[in-house]
Amino acid sequence: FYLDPAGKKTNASVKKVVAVLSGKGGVGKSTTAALLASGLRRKGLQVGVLDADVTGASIPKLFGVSGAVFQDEQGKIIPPESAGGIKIISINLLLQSEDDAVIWRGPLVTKIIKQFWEDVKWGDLDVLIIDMPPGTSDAAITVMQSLPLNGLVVVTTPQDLADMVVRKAANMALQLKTPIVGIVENMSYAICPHCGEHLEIFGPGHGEQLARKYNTQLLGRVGIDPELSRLCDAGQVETYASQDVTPIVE
Amino acid sequence: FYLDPAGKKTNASVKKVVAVLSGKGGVGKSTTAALLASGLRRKGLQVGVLDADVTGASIPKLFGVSGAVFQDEQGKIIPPESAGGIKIISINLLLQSEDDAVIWRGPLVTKIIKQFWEDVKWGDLDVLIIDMPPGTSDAAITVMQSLPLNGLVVVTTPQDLADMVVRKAANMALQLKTPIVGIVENMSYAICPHCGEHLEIFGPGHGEQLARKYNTQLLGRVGIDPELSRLCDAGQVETYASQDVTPIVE
Ligand SMILES: Nc1ncnc2c1ncn2[C@@H]1O[C@H](COP(=O)(O)OP(=O)(O)O)[C@@H](O)[C@H]1O
Ligand SMILES: Nc1ncnc2c1ncn2[C@@H]1O[C@H](COP(=O)(O)OP(=O)(O)O)[C@@H](O)[C@H]1O
Ligand SMILES: [Zn+2]
Repeated sequence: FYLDPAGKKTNASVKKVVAVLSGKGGVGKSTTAALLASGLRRKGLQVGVLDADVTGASIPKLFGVSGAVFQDEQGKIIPPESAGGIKIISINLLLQSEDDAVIWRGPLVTKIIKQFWEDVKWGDLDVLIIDMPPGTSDAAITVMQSLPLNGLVVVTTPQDLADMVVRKAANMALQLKTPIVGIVENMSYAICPHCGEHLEIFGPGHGEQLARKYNTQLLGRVGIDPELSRLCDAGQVETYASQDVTPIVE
Repeated sequence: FYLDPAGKKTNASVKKVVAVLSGKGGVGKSTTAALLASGLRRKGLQVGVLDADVTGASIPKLFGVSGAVFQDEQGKIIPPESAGGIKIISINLLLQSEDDAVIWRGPLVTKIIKQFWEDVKWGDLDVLIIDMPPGTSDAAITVMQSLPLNGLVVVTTPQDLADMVVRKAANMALQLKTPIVGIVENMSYAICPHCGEHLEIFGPGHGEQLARKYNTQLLGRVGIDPELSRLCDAGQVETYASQDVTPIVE
């Protein structure tokens, strides 16, 4: 490690760090982070995922990764790998059971996120993806202030209500001078399995306007796909392929 | 105020305090809290809503309440009322603009929640509903440890992933000895506007199993209704009436 001009601990073997953020819960941050990581891995890159959602961790379940986490002789944590070779670290890998409650106040949340960045043996990575929790409290502040982020991918859904809370997170990024790489609009539409019609269940989307407001691009619009939800629940998010996702990875 | 046997500050004029919780974001906690408050108000009860989601507040938007908040001569905060007469307090009422980021670490989040309970002039209330943020960190710990909760309504959605994170919050409630009044399963189904078919977009639900696991009852299953999402975005959640919601209010 060495300190960069902003005083953040940087790791020379990790080329790029990108956080997936939204402020609002349930919009599909973890799913988007997992699809992004899987897409980059399919292109042959070395990829890692750091689950910064300490009290609501879901990355290990998405990738079907479980079991004990080991340390090397120097005490560095060895991150388990997914079926596709993505390195993963999450609090859920350190719990007795995945549904154990993590009842931690801010300082402990901050400490574990710093440990995931500094004490995990990431090795040579092209990209490290950070899955952020909802809200703009300790976890988000710690990641934006202590990790050398190259950029943020902001995830939203079509509802105005979601849009308002997502703008809070985007405004935080502006205040903490973290660049926004692009916007992903998720759950933009669903297709009726009976009659094939295109349904805008949560109304018309605002991804386009949000991207213009923050001077960035709309990376893609992802439809609600029961197949994706099924693969997520089955720990096989890496096997999902859809043309909605390809432009996001580019 | 006086201190109850558990050392919590209780307010004699507030008969019951119920928190709406899920652990997972985006499952419809704020929407369920708003529907519950509106249903109880329609039955003639005096109702208040305390928005404990400090960094992702959405209660004022759901009820169409905005504008300045005043204090009386003793410095007590006078909560604005919704069109239907529900008293509301939220950080969003104290910000310049509803999409301002609230970049606060745990101690400040804790302080404002305690102030919302102790320094707001609630008057005589039959029920105070607390809308909880996602996660099991500072806000959830503060509410369960410092407010005299009568019970929790836990909201979930059909995906396994949501179910796992919701169980974390339910396990927290067990550890902090807070009774669970019931489970609400939201987004259980959608109805195709073209062919009228019943679609389980996020798969079959687990609300029934979750209720059995925590020895409580399933209060109701609410379908995805674009009309509800539209009314929420328009600040008119109080005008939504559906037979999915009536059993929850009972
Ligand atoms: N496009 C989609 N189609 C179907 N299901 C989705 C989609 N995006 C997300 N989901 C499901 O919705 C739930 C919430 O997504 P998640 O990624 O956990 O959101 P967040 O991380 O923002 O809380 C998960 O169960 C996931 O499987
Ligand atoms: N049953 C439903 N039908 C349609 N839209 C819904 C439903 N429940 C919630 N929503 C919408 O989904 C979004 C997320 O709901 P919200 O109550 O904010 O969840 P949470 O408080 O758990 O984050 C909101 O925009 C809301 O309007
Ligand atoms: Zn149809």
